[in-house]
Amino acid sequence: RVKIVAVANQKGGVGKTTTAINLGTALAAVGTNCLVVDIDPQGNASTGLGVERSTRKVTTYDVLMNEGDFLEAMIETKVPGLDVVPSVGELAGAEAELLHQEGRNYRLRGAFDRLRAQIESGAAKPYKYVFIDCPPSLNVLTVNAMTAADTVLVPLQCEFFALEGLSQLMETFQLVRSSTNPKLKIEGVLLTMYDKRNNLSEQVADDVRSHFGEQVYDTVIPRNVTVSEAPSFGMPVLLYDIKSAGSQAYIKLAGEILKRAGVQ
Amino acid sequence: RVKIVAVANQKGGVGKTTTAINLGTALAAVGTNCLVVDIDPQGNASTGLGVERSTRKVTTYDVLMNEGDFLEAMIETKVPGLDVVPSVGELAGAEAELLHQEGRNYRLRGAFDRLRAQIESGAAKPYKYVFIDCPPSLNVLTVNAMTAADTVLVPLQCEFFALEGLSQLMETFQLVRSSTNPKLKIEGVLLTMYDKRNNLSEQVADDVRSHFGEQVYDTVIPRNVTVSEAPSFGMPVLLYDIKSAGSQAYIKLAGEILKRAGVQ
Ligand SMILES: Nc1ncnc2c1ncn2[C@@H]1O[C@H](COP(=O)(O)OP(=O)(O)OP(=O)(O)O)[C@@H](O)[C@H]1O
Ligand SMILES: Nc1ncnc2c1ncn2[C@@H]1O[C@H](COP(=O)(O)OP(=O)(O)OP(=O)(O)O)[C@@H](O)[C@H]1O
Ligand SMILES: [Mg+2]
Ligand SMILES: [Mg+2]
Repeated sequence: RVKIVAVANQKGGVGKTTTAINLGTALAAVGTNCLVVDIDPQGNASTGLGVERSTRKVTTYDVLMNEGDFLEAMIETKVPGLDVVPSVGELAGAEAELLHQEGRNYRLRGAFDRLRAQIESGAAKPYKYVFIDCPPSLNVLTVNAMTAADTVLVPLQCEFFALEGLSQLMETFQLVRSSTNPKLKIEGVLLTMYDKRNNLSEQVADDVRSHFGEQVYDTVIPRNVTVSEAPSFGMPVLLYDIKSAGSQAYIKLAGEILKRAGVQ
Repeated sequence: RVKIVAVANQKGGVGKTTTAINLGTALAAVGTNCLVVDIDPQGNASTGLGVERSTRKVTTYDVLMNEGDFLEAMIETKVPGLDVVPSVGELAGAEAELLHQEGRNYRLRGAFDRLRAQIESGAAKPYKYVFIDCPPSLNVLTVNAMTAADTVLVPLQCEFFALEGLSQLMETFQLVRSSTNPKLKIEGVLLTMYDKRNNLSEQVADDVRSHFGEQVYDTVIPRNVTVSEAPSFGMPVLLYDIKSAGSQAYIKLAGEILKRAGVQ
């Protein structure tokens, strides 16, 4: 069964997009088919996977607003086994447009129900994981993602402001569990941009592990300039430079996620 | 006359809050009274200026939703000459709550009209600059800020994804100019987290200067760990470590802004 994972954190710039792209790539590299669904109006995951803006015909805007199908919108990336459903700037208007529509929080979930049926019937590829790249807010787009998802993966930058935002994120998580998606769980908390040269990273990491214990991945993603260079070439860091510390960390993370899922 | 500056960029984690806090501090340090208005539901500017969440009684939520006064909500910070109007998590609901209200985009502007009158009558301090710290989105909060502001200051992280977001930001800027605020101008574009050890920073800087020319500040803010440590002590980096590269850059920026404004 495909697992739908919302990659979410309302704090900006913590590594949501980078994680969706590179974790998807690392899993695809070991034969686990993945789909990245970009619901951020910025469209960074689409660009980081090489999808030019001009080629984005059917997007997550159509899925949310016009009951479009993921299958129609899906585009193959340069990574075998990794596909992407691109986003578009018009998504920024979704909050206002959906506000008084019936079941506005269930739009994405409806589309995933259709995708699951298509995977089971063989009409769609046998995706094992879907990563939904969320925008930096707790608005209708992120609530749609959490309503549709099985779990939430929380990238957490090892900085003070990012730590501060965790309690608001968990409030929204609990809100969604008590309303639109009682089965929602935490997939894991991923420490990102860890810089061993500064104490702040270590303090934040210790703080997070004391609050979230086992839910925090052993794998920590180091701050690594190669990671931020790769998107300008429209490719994941694993394709850009597999030997870099960033690539190796995402490969290790994929292994840890599969192990936790009982696969090896 | 007080100048109202919206510090905005929908890309997350580019240094909006850090710039509002530290530029406000650097200007206050040379005797230019400043006010920071925090309209981000995350409330990082409020925390970074030492305002505990429990002491935030009147906030920007009241100003937006209940025609509250900045004067009531204003709190003095540890920095002489720098005050802050704190935000609160409830602001996250503002989009939905304001959507069908008359003049929803002019709420903040109305409050600033009252503040200007209070400054002129002597009821409020003689603020020269107000910096509005915006959330990482182009929603009703950021549109309110751009509608109320005289200018927009755009912090731009020297990374590829941040560069990609610039065109969407400029679209919103033009949209606001053609609808709710025809006089809106660009205050400047500030390059942040510049890392001279990596080519990406230089490439982004060159690209931005070729598009925005004179509007890009000569002053560039370097990536400097002291900057990210200061908020955990509830103080601007200028108070935490005045000799750090980050503090010196914000002091230089304050000088450049005053020079451009014809003050010196
Ligand atoms: N491990 C890392 N090392 C160095 N740079 C990184 C790392 N991870 C991400 N980055 C860079 O940091 C910036 C922020 O990352 P990213 O855009 O993935 O965060 P985000 O949470 O998706 O941001 P937003 O909130 O705007 O959606 C990007 O420029 C990215 O290239
Ligand atoms: N010059 C700098 N050097 C090092 N770290 C910095 C610098 N400027 C900001 N930071 C850190 O980078 C992170 C992002 O900065 P900040 O929170 O100010 O960005 P933002 O644009 O306000 O984010 P958001 O989009 O979430 O509102 C913070 O942890 C901050 O402390
Ligand atoms: Mg992103
Ligand atoms: Mg901020």
